[in-house]
Amino acid sequence: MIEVRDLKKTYQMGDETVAALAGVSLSFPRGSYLAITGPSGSGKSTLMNILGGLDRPTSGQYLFEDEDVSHLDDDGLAHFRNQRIGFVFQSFQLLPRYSALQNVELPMVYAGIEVKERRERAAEMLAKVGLADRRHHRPTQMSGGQQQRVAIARSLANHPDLLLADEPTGALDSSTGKDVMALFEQLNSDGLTVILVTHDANVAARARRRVGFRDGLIVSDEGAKS
Amino acid sequence: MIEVRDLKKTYQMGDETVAALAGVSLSFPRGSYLAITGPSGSGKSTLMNILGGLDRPTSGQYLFEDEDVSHLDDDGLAHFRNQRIGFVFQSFQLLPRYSALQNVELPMVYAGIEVKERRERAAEMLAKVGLADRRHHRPTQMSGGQQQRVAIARSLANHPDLLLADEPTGALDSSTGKDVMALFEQLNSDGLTVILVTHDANVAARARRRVGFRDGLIVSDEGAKS
Ligand SMILES: Nc1ncnc2c1ncn2[C@@H]1O[C@H](COP(=O)(O)OP(=O)(O)OP(=O)(O)O)[C@@H](O)[C@H]1O
Ligand SMILES: Nc1ncnc2c1ncn2[C@@H]1O[C@H](COP(=O)(O)OP(=O)(O)OP(=O)(O)O)[C@@H](O)[C@H]1O
Ligand SMILES: [Mg+2]
Ligand SMILES: [Mg+2]
Repeated sequence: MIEVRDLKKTYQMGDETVAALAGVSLSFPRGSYLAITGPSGSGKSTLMNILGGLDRPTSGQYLFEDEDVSHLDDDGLAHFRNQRIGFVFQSFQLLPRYSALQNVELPMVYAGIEVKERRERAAEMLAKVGLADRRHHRPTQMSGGQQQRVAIARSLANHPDLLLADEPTGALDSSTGKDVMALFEQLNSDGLTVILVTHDANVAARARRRVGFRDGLIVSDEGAKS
Repeated sequence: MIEVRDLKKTYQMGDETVAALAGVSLSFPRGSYLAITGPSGSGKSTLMNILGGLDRPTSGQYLFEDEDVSHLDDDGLAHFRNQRIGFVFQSFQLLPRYSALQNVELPMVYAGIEVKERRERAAEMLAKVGLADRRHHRPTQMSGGQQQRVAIARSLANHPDLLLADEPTGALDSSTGKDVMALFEQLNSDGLTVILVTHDANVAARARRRVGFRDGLIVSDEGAKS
């Protein structure tokens, strides 16, 4: 079970306040498959960053299987992220001077996986996203959609418990997008909890539960709650 | 009239050759409205970069209203870009330490527009994309979709002849995406030539002509040719 209670995230810029999250409460069991939708600027990435331990809320609580993530210190948060979370960023965040293989290996380096195993797993993940023949190329030598797929491969490298995918098919053509969604669904069948943000109604329709955001709040919640 | 003849773009990496464009020929008159589609890695951004004077082909010709862009030197290419082309990049390419307003002003600075006029025009363009209240914020203080809209505002700042928009709605929710498309169509009615790359079938359907890519070649060309 993963639960957030009355999360707020506020940005202060001089006299101005922006409420990215205005009080979000949500719970879901392991193995869930959620799609988060909503207008631009409604708080989706902000929630994703908090769930992934990449940001802290201004106030509120985040419980991950009874562990209070809100109270972890920086080292604890880094460990939580590396061991349990796979993240596909909206802007990919690949390291431009590393090859695709090295980008996918990186989470495994931090997790202490030894070189032979991590090389094999990175190559395997790149093959799953159709990039086996590109593993020695750098992100600057790839198209937008190819970069997105490297980011997807990297997110899965450490066998995470929770996959947070922020717009994971935005740069992909329809056929490649379907392949990626099929991969996510297979992993969800195997136990991975999947939360994705998407503007694509077809992608959202594939999730078992759809949570809608507006102005930093959840305004709709449809589908299976358990 | 804009014409490209047998464009090739080849990347050499050690022993490996990647043909991003394998011989593309295309012509279209001023005022056209084209959508370019195709799988990830099929050459769409590569063509867009060449059309926008941001890259050079390995071979082939590019004529923009009888001017041979292929033979311009670097200064000539920079002038061509700044004076005639508006570009929405797939990865936005905003300057992170500049405000939205300053990002939109930048093409006008290069074009020598004086400060009062360019400030007014930048504010006007940001209002057109629904970001009037965010003009003093930096890209790092914005969501993905908000950043995309700043990029769109910037592309229109210099009243270009040709708008090249690479995945201009990928980060936008459906409603905001429709507003942007309506803006492009209004500008096209007023004479702007619009070429956009999109993975979204709904967006492609709004264009008057649809050109399909695969493996660095044009494989389909439907709709109005004039
Ligand atoms: N700088 C580069 N060096 C080497 N190869 C490159 C470079 N830029 C692009 N390529 C390759 O050229 C091919 C075409 O790339 P391009 O970016 O034009 O594709 P695209 O159709 O825009 O794809 P997407 O839909 O994923 O954005 C791809 O195989 C890509 O990996
Ligand atoms: N670092 C920041 N500083 C200030 N404001 C921010 C910051 N990050 C996000 N915001 C603001 O918080 C709000 C929510 O942003 P968020 O990125 O969560 O939206 P989103 O729903 O992911 O939007 P999109 O669909 O465009 O990606 C927006 O108004 C955004 O401008
Ligand atoms: Mg976002
Ligand atoms: Mg592209």
